Amino acid sequence: QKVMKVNDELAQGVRLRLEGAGVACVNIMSAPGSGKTSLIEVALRALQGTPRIGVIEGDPDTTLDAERIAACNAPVVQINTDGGCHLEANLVGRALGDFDLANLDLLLIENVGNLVCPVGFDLGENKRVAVVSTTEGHDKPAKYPKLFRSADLVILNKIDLLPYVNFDVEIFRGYVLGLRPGVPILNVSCRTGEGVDAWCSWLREAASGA
Amino acid sequence: QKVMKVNDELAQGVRLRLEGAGVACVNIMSAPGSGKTSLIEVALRALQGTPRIGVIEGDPDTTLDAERIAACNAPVVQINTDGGCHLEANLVGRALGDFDLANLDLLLIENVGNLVCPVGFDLGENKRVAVVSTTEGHDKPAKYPKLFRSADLVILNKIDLLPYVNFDVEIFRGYVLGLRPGVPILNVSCRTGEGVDAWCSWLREAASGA
Ligand SMILES: Nc1nc2c(ncn2[C@@H]2O[C@H](COP(=O)(O)OP(=O)(O)OP(=O)(O)O)[C@@H](O)[C@H]2O)c(=O)[nH]1
Ligand SMILES: Nc1nc2c(ncn2[C@@H]2O[C@H](COP(=O)(O)OP(=O)(O)OP(=O)(O)O)[C@@H](O)[C@H]2O)c(=O)[nH]1
Ligand SMILES: [Mg+2]
Ligand SMILES: [Mg+2]
Ligand SMILES: [Zn+2]
Ligand SMILES: [Zn+2]
Repeated sequence: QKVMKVNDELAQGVRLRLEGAGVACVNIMSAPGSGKTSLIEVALRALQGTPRIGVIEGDPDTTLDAERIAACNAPVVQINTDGGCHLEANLVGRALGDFDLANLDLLLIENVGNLVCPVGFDLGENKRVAVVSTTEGHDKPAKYPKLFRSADLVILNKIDLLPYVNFDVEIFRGYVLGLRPGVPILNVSCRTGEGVDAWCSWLREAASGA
Repeated sequence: QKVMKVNDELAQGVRLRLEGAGVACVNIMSAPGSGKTSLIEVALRALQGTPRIGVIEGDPDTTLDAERIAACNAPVVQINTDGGCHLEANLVGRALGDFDLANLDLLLIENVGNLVCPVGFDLGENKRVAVVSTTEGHDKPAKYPKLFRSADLVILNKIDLLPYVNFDVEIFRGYVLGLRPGVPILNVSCRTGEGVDAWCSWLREAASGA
């Protein structure tokens, strides 16, 4: 509990710094491999620098995700938690120093792949995105409800794979809307490009809210 | 650290109880939705009661997984962690009381879907199984190494989806064997049945080791 309280205070510090610099912030969460990095890649390529986006990548180990983002020409910082299961505000606060915030409109944070632990840690974001992939089963929101209760956007990714999996989109939507009434749910495929326009619109909206 | 020490002692208690009853125990871990429950379902149907298997299901919420196992006619207990991100030995120890251990050969524990937190918690098992699905990306072992370092078996599930995803099996195997030299890696599809025989053989082997 004390850990949480300290984190919340640090998160508020991050929030104020970002607000002062006019940078909006989005915390992207999902299970491992749902497509968080892919969603950031497709958005960066489609948005082509407007708004100006910086990325914080969180993983227990490796710089693989940051390398993918760097290849999209966006400023990126990789945080390795060395086995830690979620990002925390102190790590994000430290990473902020590596960005030229004056030249950014939006900071995207890709959290550690985990449907449970990241949820309780405010990172100073304005918005939270929960990603589920069609390959994980439509019962994920019911079994891991906490993430969905605080989501501002839910992305159902890999819809190109629907023909090959037992995923009932209506059951999934029912669970999500039961936990977070009115939350927008986008069907996206990073592979085919379906839904990427709507995802980019949402990001532009988030950036302009800063 | 103290939490870990208490857990290890309780786990040793579970281990001795199971050994005394002649019941082997396997801890199955993976990201959410990789197919842990599906792998248990296909094994139960193929093995048809030999060896005699009981199942502990761990999830933050719902009894959905236990219901699926019950439909396979195996004794099953659902543990809800109420938001907790991993099973612990105290929970497993308590669940043991709901089984007729004298009439079981093998206890399968499906851990909470999470590639990080469950790894540090001994549950009293003899063997650990790590499951990765072809839809999650071949870099998962590199990014979440701790689980693979302690795996006795690695299952690559959903191989029926290989034609539709960017998953390099050789890169994946390289990562896994680098972390845990010599570990068996099984390619399985719960959908087509491929690899299920080998999975069942491994389970029979595990059960006879009790
Ligand atoms: N078929 C299909 N595959 C996808 C799609 N989006 C991502 N993938 C694949 O899914 C795998 C995981 O994608 P990532 O973007 O690395 O997922 P992630 O959530 O960032 O993974 P972690 O950071 O490790 O938790 C990769 O093999 C991607 O190519 C999609 O829309 N369709
Ligand atoms: N195409 C295909 N789909 C599969 C396969 N195995 C499982 N699935 C699907 O993957 C989804 C998740 O399977 P589950 O067995 O519930 O996965 P899980 O690891 O138990 O999920 P959690 O307990 O929630 O972490 C379901 O929609 C399954 O039908 C497979 O071999 N091929
Ligand atoms: Mg990623
Ligand atoms: Mg399951
Ligand atoms: Zn955690
Ligand atoms: Zn944890």
